[in-house]
Amino acid sequence: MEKEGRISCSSYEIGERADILDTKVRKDLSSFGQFGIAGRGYKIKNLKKKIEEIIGKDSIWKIAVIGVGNLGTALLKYPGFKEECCKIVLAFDSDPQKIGKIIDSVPIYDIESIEREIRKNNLKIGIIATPSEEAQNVVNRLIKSGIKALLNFAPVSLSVPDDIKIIDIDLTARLEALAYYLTHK
Amino acid sequence: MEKEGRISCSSYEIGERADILDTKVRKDLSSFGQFGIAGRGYKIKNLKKKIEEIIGKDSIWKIAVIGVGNLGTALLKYPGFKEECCKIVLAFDSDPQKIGKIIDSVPIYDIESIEREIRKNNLKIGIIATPSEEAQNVVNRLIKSGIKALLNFAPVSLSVPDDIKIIDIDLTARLEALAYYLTHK
Ligand SMILES: NC(=O)c1ccc[n+]([C@@H]2O[C@H](COP(=O)([O-])OP(=O)(O)OC[C@H]3O[C@@H](n4cnc5c(N)ncnc54)[C@H](O)[C@@H]3O)[C@@H](O)[C@H]2O)c1
Ligand SMILES: NC(=O)c1ccc[n+]([C@@H]2O[C@H](COP(=O)([O-])OP(=O)(O)OC[C@H]3O[C@@H](n4cnc5c(N)ncnc54)[C@H](O)[C@@H]3O)[C@@H](O)[C@H]2O)c1
Repeated sequence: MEKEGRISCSSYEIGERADILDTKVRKDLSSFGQFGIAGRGYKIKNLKKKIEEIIGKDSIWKIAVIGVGNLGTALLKYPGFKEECCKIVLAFDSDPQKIGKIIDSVPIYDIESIEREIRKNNLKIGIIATPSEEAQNVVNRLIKSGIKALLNFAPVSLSVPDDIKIIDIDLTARLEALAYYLTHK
Repeated sequence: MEKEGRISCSSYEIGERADILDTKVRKDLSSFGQFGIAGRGYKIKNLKKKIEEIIGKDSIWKIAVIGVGNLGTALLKYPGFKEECCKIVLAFDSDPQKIGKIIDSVPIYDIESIEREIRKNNLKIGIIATPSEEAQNVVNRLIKSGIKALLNFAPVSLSVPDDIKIIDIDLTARLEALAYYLTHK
């Protein structure tokens, strides 16, 4: 929104962009203190600064990608990550043809060294881009190495302990939402 | 949930899995008639049948993917689509080395033939997997061809008319949510 030259916005607009209810936006933001003006929304510059404080923007989170196939390669090249909170620093694969390569300055390690490399670099976030049948085993090894949060692309439901946060990227649900919109237009 | 052998579930559990508020689940489902039991949730078998009716499961939505690079290729091979509501039937690219190829039985056409092929196959849903700088131009051509709903992967904000539904897959927002979770654990 800032790039569009706007000065202020409402919780409704924030919710709309982030695909969450405006009541949830107001609830979440209000737990960090009062910085919106009732009825007139939030000053975008203040909001951006406040959000950066909240998610600890000053610290960049280092991330590992597991599985460097079509999707994993697209993730290593994704420009969207470079300026934000997070940076992909390591990748792992089981294919000897890929191990030892470097994509967009990210080295690809052998999956067998995952415990050592994750601990050495003190990583907390992992992205799963392996085939579904490998995903649970890979997640178990990541959690043993100290990973606390996961972004999962494999179309499989993964079981993790309660203190581990996992977000599934479920394309089928998104497409069904589009189909629902078209059926009820 | 059905695959896990469950018989019933609550709106809270549905919301949890789909990453939306349970109040929104109850509100959305109740607008299709009464089929939950107050206090005891929904019978999963009834719910599944009801949802299939709602999104018009009997009709499979045909989809076009624009941009067959790393991400586009992963989408053509994605097993998650095959059994559900939607099926990728066409792909488009501007690279002569890719045009005319077939990936997982999906033919890749020249982007220049996009209007003719989209109209001929009466497609309504498109997936954008091109570089950001190409996305707006591609979207304009898709809308001219009759596309009504879009799933956008390019990290750019696209402008579309009000009657067009667009869902952005914003990985940065997902990673910030994981970073937020870790900062406030
Ligand atoms: N949710 C989505 O948006 C979406 C979209 C497309 C694909 N996918 C899913 O993402 C995953 C990857 O898709 P793809 O097209 O890149 O597949 P791919 O076959 O091209 O890549 C998989 C990679 O994982 C590696 N691998 C296999 N076992 C491994 C292990 N134990 N440890 C480390 N690496 C291992 C392979 O060597 C390969 O490089 C699949 O599960 C697919 O279903 C999800
Ligand atoms: N949101 C996400 O989850 C996510 C993840 C990774 C990548 N991305 C984004 O997805 C897009 C694709 O990423 P990638 O790694 O596959 O890139 P890529 O460069 O590998 O693929 C791009 C493809 O688009 C084709 N193309 C270029 N201009 C075109 C046009 N006018 N019409 C049709 N095809 C055209 C190219 O020939 C190429 O095959 C990028 O915008 C990237 O930033 C998003």
